[in-house]
Amino acid sequence: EKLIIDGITLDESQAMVTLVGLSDIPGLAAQTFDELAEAGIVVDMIVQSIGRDNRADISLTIKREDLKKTLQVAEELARGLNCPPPTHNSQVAKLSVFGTGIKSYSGVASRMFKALSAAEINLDLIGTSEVRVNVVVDGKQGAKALEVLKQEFADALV
Amino acid sequence: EKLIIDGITLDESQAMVTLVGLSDIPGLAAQTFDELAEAGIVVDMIVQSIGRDNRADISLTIKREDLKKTLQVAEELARGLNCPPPTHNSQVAKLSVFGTGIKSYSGVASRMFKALSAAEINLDLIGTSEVRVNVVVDGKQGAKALEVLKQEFADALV
Ligand SMILES: C[C@@H](O)[C@H](N)C(=O)O
Ligand SMILES: C[C@@H](O)[C@H](N)C(=O)O
Repeated sequence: EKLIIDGITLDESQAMVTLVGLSDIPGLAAQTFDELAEAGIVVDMIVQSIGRDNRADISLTIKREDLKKTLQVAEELARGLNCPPPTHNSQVAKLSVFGTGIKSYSGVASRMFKALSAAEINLDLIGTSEVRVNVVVDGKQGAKALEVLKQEFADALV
Repeated sequence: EKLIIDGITLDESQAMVTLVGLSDIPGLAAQTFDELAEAGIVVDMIVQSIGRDNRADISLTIKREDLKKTLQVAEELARGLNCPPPTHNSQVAKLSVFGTGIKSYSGVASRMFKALSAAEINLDLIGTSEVRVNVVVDGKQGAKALEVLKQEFADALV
């Protein structure tokens, strides 16, 4: 079966903030996003993998112009919850490969990761949904990553 | 503006495996998913948040019948890469709130997390895309989580 994808995009308008070492108990994510929503911050990607030693990190991406406000909210939360200070990267690049063809094809993520790794590009965040694989890399490698993925999936682009 | 969502789903057919402490250098994700694709394993969610101390965890969900095969691949990888053994949960519940209305409404995640936390349900994994918020909770709480979300978003369901 031939893979068909709808597109590949690069978004260089975002920054990333990570809340580090949140207690892995009900309510911490709710409090975090409640305070961000109250501050009027629109969050794009939210990524949390499984906690370790009862602590979990939540990474999120926002528009770069919201970075200062987001850090203020995150730092206040961390102080109140006795967590380490949040970390951030003020310039990230989000690459997306998307299309309904991804649903029935298990090799898209593997091809995407392989192509980026061959170009020595490190994956900072990964998030997938049924029809989309999103990765975040350092902002300086966005254009190169897009080029690499366009070549890798040239045969699959409609 | 009124939020409109297309639906809320519960998927109780999956298990979760986490590769722990992968070196945060290019190539590790590629190797992991290459070996999973070679073993014919179709991965649903892939979630990796930012690494710490140059190590990152990658959580993934698969069909429960693929758990044994996936753990074999993951354990072999961990041995070869000198990582701690992978962890898993053989019965997880994936809850999704989705719809194009989510794009322009920043409070969906916050409402979702708040409703689940009020019901004492812990979030194990979080992954979002432009039009969908996915969370993974323990398999025993799937039905309750679905109920809670249907109530929370009753006014937004078309
Ligand atoms: C870490 C955070 O997501 C926590 N597990 C919660 O449910 O809120
Ligand atoms: C941890 C893993 O994702 C690594 N950063 C890589 O690029 O492969």
